[in-house]
Amino acid sequence: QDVLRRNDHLAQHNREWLSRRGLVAVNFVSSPGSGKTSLLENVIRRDEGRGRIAVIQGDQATDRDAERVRAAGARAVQLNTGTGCHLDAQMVARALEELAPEPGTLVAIENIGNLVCPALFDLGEQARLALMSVPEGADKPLKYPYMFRGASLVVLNKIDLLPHVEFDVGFFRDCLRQVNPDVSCLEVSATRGDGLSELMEWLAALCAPAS
Amino acid sequence: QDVLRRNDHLAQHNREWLSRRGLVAVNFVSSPGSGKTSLLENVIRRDEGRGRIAVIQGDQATDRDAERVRAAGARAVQLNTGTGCHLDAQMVARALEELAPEPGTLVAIENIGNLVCPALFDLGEQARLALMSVPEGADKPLKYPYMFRGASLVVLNKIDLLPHVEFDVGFFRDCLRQVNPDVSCLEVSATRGDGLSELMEWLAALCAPAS
Ligand SMILES: Nc1nc2c(ncn2[C@@H]2O[C@H](COP(=O)(O)OP(=O)(O)OP(=O)(O)O)[C@@H](O)[C@H]2O)c(=O)[nH]1
Ligand SMILES: Nc1nc2c(ncn2[C@@H]2O[C@H](COP(=O)(O)OP(=O)(O)OP(=O)(O)O)[C@@H](O)[C@H]2O)c(=O)[nH]1
Ligand SMILES: [Mg+2]
Ligand SMILES: [Mg+2]
Repeated sequence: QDVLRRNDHLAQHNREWLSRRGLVAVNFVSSPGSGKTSLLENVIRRDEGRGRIAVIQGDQATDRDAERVRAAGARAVQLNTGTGCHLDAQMVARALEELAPEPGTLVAIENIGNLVCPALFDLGEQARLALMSVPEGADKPLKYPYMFRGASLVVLNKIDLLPHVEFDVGFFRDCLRQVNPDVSCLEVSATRGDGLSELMEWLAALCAPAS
Repeated sequence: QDVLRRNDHLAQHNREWLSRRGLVAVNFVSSPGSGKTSLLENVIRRDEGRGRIAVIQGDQATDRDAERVRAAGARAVQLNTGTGCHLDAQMVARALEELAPEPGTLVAIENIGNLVCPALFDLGEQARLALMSVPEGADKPLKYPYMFRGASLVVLNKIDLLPHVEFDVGFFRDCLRQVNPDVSCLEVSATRGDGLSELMEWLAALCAPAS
């Protein structure tokens, strides 16, 4: 409990650091391989080099995701946690100093692929985007409720695979409503492009008051 | 560190408890939705009611997976961890008492869907089966190395989806070889049935010395 209280305190520091500079941070969380990086690659490419997005990448190991994001056109800082299962506010504070984003930038924080632990660690973000993918199965909001309950937006990714798997979108939305009746849910395909303009609008609306 | 040392001590107790009774336990680990329960349902159905498999189910919430396993024909004890991100040896010790499996039974422990934390917690199992699914992407062994490094067997599930996603099986095997050169890897489809007889053989060989 002490760990969480200390983390919440540092998260508040991050939030103040960000709002003093006119910056908005979004914490992207999901299971491993749901498509966080693919989504970011797409969003960055649609920003067409205006440099309005910078990324903090969290992984146990490698800088593969930071490299993918840099290749798409955004600056990225890679955090490696080793056996650690989530990013925390202290790591993000150090990464923000290193990233030193320009005012008006959207700071996307891609958390460790983990549908459990990151739900407990506030990073100082203004919003938490929980991504889930169709192949994982429609019952996940019921089985991993804490992550979905704390989400500002839920994105259902890989809808291009709906014809090839058993996934009942209505049942998924029912499950989601049971754990978080207020959250909206966007259906997208990061590889095919479906739903990405709605996602861009949601991100732009988030940044609007800050600029 | 104390937590891990205490857990290892209890895990050793579990291992002795199991071997005194001629029981073999396998710890099934994966990301959320990789197909652990689907695989168990299939394995249980192929056992044709001989009752040689009993299951300890680990989830944050619900008993949905225990219900699926019971419907397939095996006894199951459901453990709910709340915000907890992994099963530990103490939980498993209590579940073993409750399950009271007959000698010669294979005890399948389905861990919380999480590719990170369960890698650190020995449950007293004889083998750890790490499942990964095609839609998650081929780079996961490099990005989540601890789980793959500690695996006795790696199972690549959902190979029926290979025609519909970008997944290079050769690259996946290269990544796996880099973090665990000794582990073998079975390619299966829990819903279509591919590779399941090899999996049954691997499980039977594990149980053979115990009976
Ligand atoms: N069919 C399909 N595949 C997708 C989609 N989005 C991502 N993928 C694939 O899913 C796999 C994982 O994507 P990533 O973007 O690496 O996922 P991630 O959530 O960033 O993964 P980690 O950071 O390792 O946890 C890759 O093989 C992608 O090509 C999609 O919309 N449809
Ligand atoms: N196409 C395809 N889908 C599969 C396969 N195996 C499982 N699934 C689907 O994958 C989804 C998740 O399967 P589960 O068996 O619930 O996965 P799990 O690992 O037990 O999930 P959690 O316990 O919630 O972490 C379900 O929609 C299954 O139908 C497979 O071989 N091929
Ligand atoms: Mg990623
Ligand atoms: Mg399951």
